[in-house]
Amino acid sequence: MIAVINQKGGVGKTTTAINLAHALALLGQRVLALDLDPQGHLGIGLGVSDKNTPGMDEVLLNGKNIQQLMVVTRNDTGNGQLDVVPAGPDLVNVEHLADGGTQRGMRLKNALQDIAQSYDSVIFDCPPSAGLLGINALFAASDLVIPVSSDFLALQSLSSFMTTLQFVEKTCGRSIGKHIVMTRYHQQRRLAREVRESLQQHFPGQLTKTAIRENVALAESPSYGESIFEYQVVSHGADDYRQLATELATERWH
Amino acid sequence: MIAVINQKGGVGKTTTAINLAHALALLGQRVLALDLDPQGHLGIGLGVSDKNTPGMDEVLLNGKNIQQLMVVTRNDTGNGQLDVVPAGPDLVNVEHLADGGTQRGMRLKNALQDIAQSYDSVIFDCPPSAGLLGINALFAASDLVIPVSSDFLALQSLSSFMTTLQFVEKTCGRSIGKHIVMTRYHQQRRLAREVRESLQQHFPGQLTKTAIRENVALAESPSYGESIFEYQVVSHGADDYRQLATELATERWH
Ligand SMILES: Nc1ncnc2c1ncn2[C@@H]1O[C@H](COP(=O)(O)OP(=O)(O)OP(=O)(O)O)[C@@H](O)[C@H]1O
Ligand SMILES: Nc1ncnc2c1ncn2[C@@H]1O[C@H](COP(=O)(O)OP(=O)(O)OP(=O)(O)O)[C@@H](O)[C@H]1O
Ligand SMILES: [Mg+2]
Ligand SMILES: [Mg+2]
Repeated sequence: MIAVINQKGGVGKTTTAINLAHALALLGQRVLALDLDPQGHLGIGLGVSDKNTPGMDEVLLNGKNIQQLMVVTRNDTGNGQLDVVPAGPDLVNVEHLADGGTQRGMRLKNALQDIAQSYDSVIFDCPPSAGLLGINALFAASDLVIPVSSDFLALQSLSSFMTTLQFVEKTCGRSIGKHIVMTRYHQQRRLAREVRESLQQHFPGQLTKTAIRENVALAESPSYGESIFEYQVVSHGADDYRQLATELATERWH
Repeated sequence: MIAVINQKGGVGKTTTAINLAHALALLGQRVLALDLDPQGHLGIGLGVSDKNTPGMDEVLLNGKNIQQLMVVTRNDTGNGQLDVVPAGPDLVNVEHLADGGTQRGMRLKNALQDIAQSYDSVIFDCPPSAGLLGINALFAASDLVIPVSSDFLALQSLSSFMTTLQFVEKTCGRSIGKHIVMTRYHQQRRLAREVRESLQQHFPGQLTKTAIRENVALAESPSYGESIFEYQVVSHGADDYRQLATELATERWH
């Protein structure tokens, strides 16, 4: 259960969720990608173009079965498979759920229990905020992939996010795997190298070796509803996400 | 009253709020910059490095006077001046204010009434979400500066944001000036040019002539608590924000 999460905006959560999910499927895994962001960008980027298609909103608000809301299946991935549940038009209402005690933070975890054994990896794309959707993701996740764009402000919000995480782990009495992934990496920029050194220093053992380089093809592919592997398989973007999937699948999951 | 707003993350709201505020001060205006994002990046980028410094949290939660929470003043700007109110450590609690009817959306507007005449421009930096802080900004603003990064997903969330805006304007019975600013513009990228054409087509008259080009100095300057004009005044970033301030100040405010 992998949450792609970071309260900082525009650090590449959706880009990472889309392309890591497909890369894992191309390695032969059965993968489910869930869109937890009311903006619905994971769904759009994987080909669910109709914003009115129901999805995680029905699961989290009305308790429907995830199996029923699945929309897109890619079976063209060897032994692997990639299924998608889009956000749905009403997902924003999760943030307004009345204070019913702790249960409202557990809805995703509960909804995943039935389907967990059908998949090797379940990946959730999270919104850029610290609200109830993100909390559902944290309670349901065994591992976090934390994209960090290669700049100062992203580094700043990471430290407060890690502090929040420690608090959640203590409260839940369990530890969650943390995998920090640098994104939009510019090899020639001193700033990018300084941010990497700072991450290696403050979070030893949690920073992935793979960094995702800046590559315009990654920005173009969502407009075709395709992952980088469908849009431009010969590209730095495809190489980096394939390498990241291999690194995470072979070495790092909790 | 200018809200720098967009629910999409990482499109350059904070970078724009910081540098537009200082550019207007350098043109001779008295400017107040308010941080409405619990992440507190506007404050950090303008030199308020202590995250525990109280600010907009005290104003919006406890009704304190904005004048009392002002922290940083730049008086080195000719006839202009730039004052800053940081977010403060408790601002996230605004999102959890109990449903007290419409008043909780009006707190910022009310707080600004006393100080409005002391400033030529008040600029608020908003968080990447559609919550109560953003709503306070919308009810208080006369103009919106809407940064849009030069890629497809930013274009996607703009159209849903503009729909939300129309609804707010109809409900409030007033119209708010809208100024779309392209950010992180790469002149050589076909994607950037296509996004610009699409914006010109769908939002005629609302797209600023000035686009802010990708310039690493803009990403570096917040780490020094400086605007681009203090960090590297000879740069594309400084040129573009100076030009944007001139364009907005001379032609466009409501
Ligand atoms: N490595 C990269 N190279 C080029 N463009 C990228 C890269 N990673 C992300 N982008 C582009 O940057 C923009 C922001 O990325 P993305 O939407 O994935 O971030 P996010 O963290 O999901 O944003 P949000 O906080 O709004 O959910 C997108 O348009 C995306 O296509
Ligand atoms: N024109 C630019 N050139 C280079 N880097 C830029 C430019 N504009 C913004 N950046 C960098 O991109 C990152 C995101 O920008 P910024 O934090 O201003 O966006 P934001 O919309 O305020 O994000 P959030 O949604 O998290 O509040 C920052 O590290 C910033 O320094
Ligand atoms: Mg996203
Ligand atoms: Mg910001």
